[in-house]
Amino acid sequence: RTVVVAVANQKGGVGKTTTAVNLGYALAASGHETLIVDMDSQANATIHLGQNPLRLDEAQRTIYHVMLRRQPLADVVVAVSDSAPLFLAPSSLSLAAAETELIAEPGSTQILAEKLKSLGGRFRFVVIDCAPQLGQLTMNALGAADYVLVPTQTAALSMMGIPQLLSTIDKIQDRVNPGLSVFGILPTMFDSRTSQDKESLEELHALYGERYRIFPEVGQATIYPRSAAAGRITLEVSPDTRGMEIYVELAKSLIDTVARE
Amino acid sequence: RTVVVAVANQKGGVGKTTTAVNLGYALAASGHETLIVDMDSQANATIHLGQNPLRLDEAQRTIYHVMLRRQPLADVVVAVSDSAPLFLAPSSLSLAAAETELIAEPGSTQILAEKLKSLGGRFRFVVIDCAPQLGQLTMNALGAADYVLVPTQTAALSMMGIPQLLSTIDKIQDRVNPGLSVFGILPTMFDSRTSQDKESLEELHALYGERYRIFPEVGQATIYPRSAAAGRITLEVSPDTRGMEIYVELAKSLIDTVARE
Ligand SMILES: Nc1ncnc2c1ncn2[C@@H]1O[C@H](COP(=O)(O)OP(=O)(O)OP(=O)(O)O)[C@@H](O)[C@H]1O
Ligand SMILES: Nc1ncnc2c1ncn2[C@@H]1O[C@H](COP(=O)(O)OP(=O)(O)OP(=O)(O)O)[C@@H](O)[C@H]1O
Ligand SMILES: [Mg+2]
Ligand SMILES: [Mg+2]
Repeated sequence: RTVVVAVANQKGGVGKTTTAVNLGYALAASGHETLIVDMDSQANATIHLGQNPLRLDEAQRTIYHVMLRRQPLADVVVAVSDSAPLFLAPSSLSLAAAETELIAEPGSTQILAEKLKSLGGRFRFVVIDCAPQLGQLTMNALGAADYVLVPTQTAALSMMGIPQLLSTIDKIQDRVNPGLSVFGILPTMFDSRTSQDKESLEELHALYGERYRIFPEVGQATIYPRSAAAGRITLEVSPDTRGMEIYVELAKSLIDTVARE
Repeated sequence: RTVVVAVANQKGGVGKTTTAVNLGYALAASGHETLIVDMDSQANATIHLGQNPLRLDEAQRTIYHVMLRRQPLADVVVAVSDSAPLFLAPSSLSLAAAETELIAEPGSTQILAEKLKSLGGRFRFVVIDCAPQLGQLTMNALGAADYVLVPTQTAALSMMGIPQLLSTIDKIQDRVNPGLSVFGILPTMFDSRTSQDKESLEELHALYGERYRIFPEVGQATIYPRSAAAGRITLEVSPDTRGMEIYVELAKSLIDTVARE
């Protein structure tokens, strides 16, 4: 059985792509065939994994062509690691057109779910990187997912949007995907030297700690933007970086959760 | 004459809201009546300026109601500072519906420009905070603007999206708003201690420095998320913070540019 995790938060710059890439790698490194789906027309996960969105777009081998141009999903999947069974369904700028094109499609929020089914049981895990808005593409990710992981900075502006996201998840559960549940909230870019971040973290626990699992925070570290710039997976090139153990733990707890189902 | 500046970048978390709020305040503090328009359904500028999006939404006094429910723009404008003539046209979650509703409207990208004209010459400057996507709302901001200011982190993922933004600006210039021009690129959250940021900053200058103005970088400082959390304008509460002089300089150079027109 394939387990699908959507990494979503409509606030921008909270570490969605960084989390999807490193969690995906940690799952693959534990021996599970893992697919990352890049559902953001900025194609940041695609770039972070060393791929060239322009070239993939010209070859029509992107998730846009799968969703709206009848390209089989299996044909766009590329291997992105030498050390683990990690694969990518890449994105490109063409995906920006999908927001409007999808509206005209019947059952538009369930198209990604339909395409993922076409892969059968090839992957044990699918991790979906979402764009910073609750549009048709993110609805597709929530419509296809078993779990949602919500990264957030420990800052008021980032945390403000969480209630809207949780209520959107509730509606998707009620209307199209009853199997969807919140895996948890992941505090990112945490700077333990500032009282601001500590206060926000306490607030996060006070607001959501009873109902949802809040994972240990991923500390700030410059290796993240550095490895992204180099098109390399942080966990693959620098496994001892602060925070990496959080992504490894995250992968372990997902594997455990799934094993107990 | 009213000068309109859109603060845009489809990459998330690069400092758009922080820039719009502090630039807006710096313009108002130099004695010019200034309006900030929050064109993001996350309503971060609205929250940062101490307003309550939920209450404004119930009272139908938001930019959504102006754009699509015939509410006059003058009726939603609120004063947001005791020390300078700074005003806000607030946002709320309702604005999320605008992305799809606007598509059905004739000349949909020019609705904001039409509404701003209804204010006559009341404001000397209008600063528009954009959402992290190139959707209908950002198109409206570009359709109404004289200038575009592009904040970017000095990190590869943030800088990757700049070509797409510049080509979108070119299309808006050619098709609906010939008066639109790029005011410049503003590097934000710059950490001078890391070689990563210095290298990216050099790359930014190498890629764009000949064609566009690149402003001095705004340094990282924890006061920004702190003041946002308190619903206060950083420049108003803490004018001596690192980077504030950049926002003051930015305001001065905009005022000079406009004076020379
Ligand atoms: N723990 C961390 N420490 C320091 N920098 C980080 C960390 N996690 C992510 N970053 C950096 O912060 C920036 C934003 O992260 P990222 O792009 O993953 O966020 P996002 O939520 O995917 O953004 P968007 O909303 O645009 O999709 C990137 O430059 C990334 O390299
Ligand atoms: N110079 C700075 N130093 C440190 N933190 C900053 C700085 N500028 C902005 N921030 C913080 O970084 C976070 C992202 O900034 P902001 O919300 O302004 O970005 P944005 O581009 O508007 O995000 P979005 O794409 O979600 O609209 C906020 O928590 C903000 O307080
Ligand atoms: Mg991302
Ligand atoms: Mg913003």
